Amino acid sequence: SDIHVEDVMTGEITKISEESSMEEAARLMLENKVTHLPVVTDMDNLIGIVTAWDISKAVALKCSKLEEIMTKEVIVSKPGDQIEKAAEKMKKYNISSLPVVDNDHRVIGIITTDHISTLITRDI
Amino acid sequence: SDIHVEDVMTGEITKISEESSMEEAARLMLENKVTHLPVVTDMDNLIGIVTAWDISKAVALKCSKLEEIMTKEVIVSKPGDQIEKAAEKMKKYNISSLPVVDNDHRVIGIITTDHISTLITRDI
Ligand SMILES: C[S@@+](CC[C@H](N)C(=O)[O-])C[C@H]1O[C@@H](n2cnc3c(N)ncnc32)[C@H](O)[C@@H]1O
Ligand SMILES: C[S@@+](CC[C@H](N)C(=O)[O-])C[C@H]1O[C@@H](n2cnc3c(N)ncnc32)[C@H](O)[C@@H]1O
Repeated sequence: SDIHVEDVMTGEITKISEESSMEEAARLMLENKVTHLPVVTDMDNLIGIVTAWDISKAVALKCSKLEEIMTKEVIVSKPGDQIEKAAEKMKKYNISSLPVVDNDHRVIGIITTDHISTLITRDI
Repeated sequence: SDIHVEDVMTGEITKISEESSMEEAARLMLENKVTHLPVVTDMDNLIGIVTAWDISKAVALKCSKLEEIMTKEVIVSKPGDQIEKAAEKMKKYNISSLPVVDNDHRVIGIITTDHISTLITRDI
């Protein structure tokens, strides 16, 4: 289709620093009603992702360091990608969100399966 | 469209009983790689839903009873509903999954924004 990731993604990104705690991650998800947080360096470079599922995993396994529960090999999207390509990646890896990065690997947005699902609703 | 919820939902439902603990909920999400669990009675009647976001909320607020963190007013879907109607409900309430119930309010499936996102991928 002619719809690209940049047309659908949100530019409002709740990010978290690698030094933060798991409680901090949980608090940010609660306050912003989001389920995924890109982990970034001081220069906004993407180094990992932590989701509500990871917090739940930490409760099941009784661990508490962000470093232990975040995923470091992050699957990303580019703003110019077609939305079908983003949907295929999320299906292939059974994930529900992709940070969107520019050519310097800086996070400029996030696209989720919620955004793609919304495309089929009438009020577009 | 002509696509109905029953064509897209999964019939494999990981459910949890109202007497279970939060740790049990977290363990089920980890083992089954799911982010949402319908809470049911012994007769499979739906009485609530708990998601990975709720577990994360519990970590942020330091509470630990399932009863305290689950949502009791559950938004559901019917198998014969069109998928656009399900997508509109999930957008309206900012939720990512709907238990699918039969006329006796028994859970027979779950539809998520992941399922709807998958519809735009090529391999359908
Ligand atoms: C396999 S998914 C299953 C649950 C659900 N689909 C979700 O995305 O949270 C959960 C795991 O995927 C990881 N994950 C989520 N988005 C990711 C992404 N864009 N790149 C790499 N891993 C990701 C999370 O860190 C978590 O460990
Ligand atoms: C407002 S959403 C925000 C995060 C994300 N969109 C999600 O669905 O988890 C999180 C809250 O919605 C609730 N929730 C999820 N699915 C629901 C459903 N079908 N009916 C009622 N509440 C639901 C959860 O119990 C949780 O408290």
